[in-house]
Amino acid sequence: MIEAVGLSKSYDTGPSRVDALCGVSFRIERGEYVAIMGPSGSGKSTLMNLIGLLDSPTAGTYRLDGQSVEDFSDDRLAELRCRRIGFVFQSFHLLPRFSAAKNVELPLAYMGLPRGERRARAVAALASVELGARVDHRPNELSGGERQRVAIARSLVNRPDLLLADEPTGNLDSRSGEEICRLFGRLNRELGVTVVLVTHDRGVAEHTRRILHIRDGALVRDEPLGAP
Amino acid sequence: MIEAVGLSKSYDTGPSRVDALCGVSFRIERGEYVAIMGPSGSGKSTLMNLIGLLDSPTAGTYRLDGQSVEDFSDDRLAELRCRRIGFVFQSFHLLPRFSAAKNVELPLAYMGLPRGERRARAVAALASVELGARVDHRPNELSGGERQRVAIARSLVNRPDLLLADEPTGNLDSRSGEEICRLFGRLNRELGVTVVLVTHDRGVAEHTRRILHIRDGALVRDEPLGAP
Ligand SMILES: Nc1ncnc2c1ncn2[C@@H]1O[C@H](COP(=O)(O)OP(=O)(O)OP(=O)(O)O)[C@@H](O)[C@H]1O
Ligand SMILES: Nc1ncnc2c1ncn2[C@@H]1O[C@H](COP(=O)(O)OP(=O)(O)OP(=O)(O)O)[C@@H](O)[C@H]1O
Ligand SMILES: [Mg+2]
Ligand SMILES: [Mg+2]
Repeated sequence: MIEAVGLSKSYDTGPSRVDALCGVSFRIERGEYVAIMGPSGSGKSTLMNLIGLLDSPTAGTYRLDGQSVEDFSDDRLAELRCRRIGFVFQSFHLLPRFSAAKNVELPLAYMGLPRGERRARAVAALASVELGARVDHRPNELSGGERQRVAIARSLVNRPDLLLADEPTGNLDSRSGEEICRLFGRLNRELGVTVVLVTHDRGVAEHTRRILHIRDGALVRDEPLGAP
Repeated sequence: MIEAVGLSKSYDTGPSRVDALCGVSFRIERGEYVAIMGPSGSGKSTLMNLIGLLDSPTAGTYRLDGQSVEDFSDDRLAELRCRRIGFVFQSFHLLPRFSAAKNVELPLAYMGLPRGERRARAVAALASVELGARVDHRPNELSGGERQRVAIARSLVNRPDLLLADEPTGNLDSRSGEEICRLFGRLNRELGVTVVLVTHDRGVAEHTRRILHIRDGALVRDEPLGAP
């Protein structure tokens, strides 16, 4: 499903250049459940943005279902981002003037669903992350962990077949974090969703079946995990 | 130093009211090193905002050094927030148009220090959280963990005697998180800084000497930790 060959990404910041990713290569097949771990600043979010088509590499190729993303039209890219990929951002990116339900509904706006159906799906997604009692709260009326869970619910509402989650439990207590791990595990096992998540928590990573270790922009180790 | 008696905080959101804190009472003496733990949404950030004078209780009293905060003038409140208290926000609150160094310098603007001294202190604070190589990056040019560390550096730059940190390691890998724990531990032991931190990580809490457990807005357990 995902094939990265020599992926590199550099940023030009004022006088200096930051080489955030240097020649990363790997494959992720449909239905896999993968964790990405590594130190702060090692390039994990940069890699997730490339996988999620939110940014383009400075060098190297990235193929989604065998087709190189450089060959995709803007329309195709937009459609992939809306319909096939669900993304949980490390900093949530919720719209401050909208309620939790409206924020979760957002990805559905492009799918031509009637209003009642969009609201129903948003409320169901919020219930799946235990926020049924907060559907009408705005982000500044929510705790940090609640905002994180709204971001998770939003990533699920369009029923993606590829879920990318950048540190989805960083602001959650261990019990809520476990709930989210179980939710992702069910989506993977029961619905065949391909899940790639970045985490700093080894306990979270051990719910997956494979860990890609990143350090200083390079893939330093590909660790398969035994059956749990 | 800190005395809370029956602290309560409610929010009115549309038709409903959320009782975020219900009658919380405790004392924290000068030089203590305390952790606050509890489920997502249990009231920890709400409590931290009250302790840090960023919000006022709906009911109950809060005394800082024996004086009730209701009796403080606006000037006194502003001075306490700027000079005595350092606050690491759960969502960082960095100014997007300013570099890391300028963000860290901000609390010093009120202290009448010359420009060169402010810059020197900001750079030193960033070095103490291993961001010496990122001083001129803006927040959107930093990783999640780097932004968190900028927020930590900013909380230290005015040399507060009370440091309040709301989930300071949520976006950090275990090694960077340990570095931050060691830094806080040194500030506490060597400089006598009173440290109160919210964390979801039991490992981080075990660096402190006392854990206050919050659940559904109430203090349910006060746990002293043996000498490490
Ligand atoms: N401005 C507000 N209006 C309404 N409800 C609010 C507001 N701010 C917070 N809340 C609610 O108050 C409760 C406590 O929030 P708080 O931010 O203190 O939780 P927390 O313990 O810090 O959680 P987390 O671990 O997720 O950060 C939450 O259920 C939240 O939904
Ligand atoms: N727009 C940018 N301009 C310049 N440098 C950048 C930019 N975005 C990220 N960086 C740098 O690239 C490196 C990798 O960033 P990235 O966000 O991928 O790290 P990360 O592994 O996700 O870290 P964390 O665990 O802290 O979230 C960091 O050192 C960061 O400072
Ligand atoms: Mg990141
Ligand atoms: Mg909080």
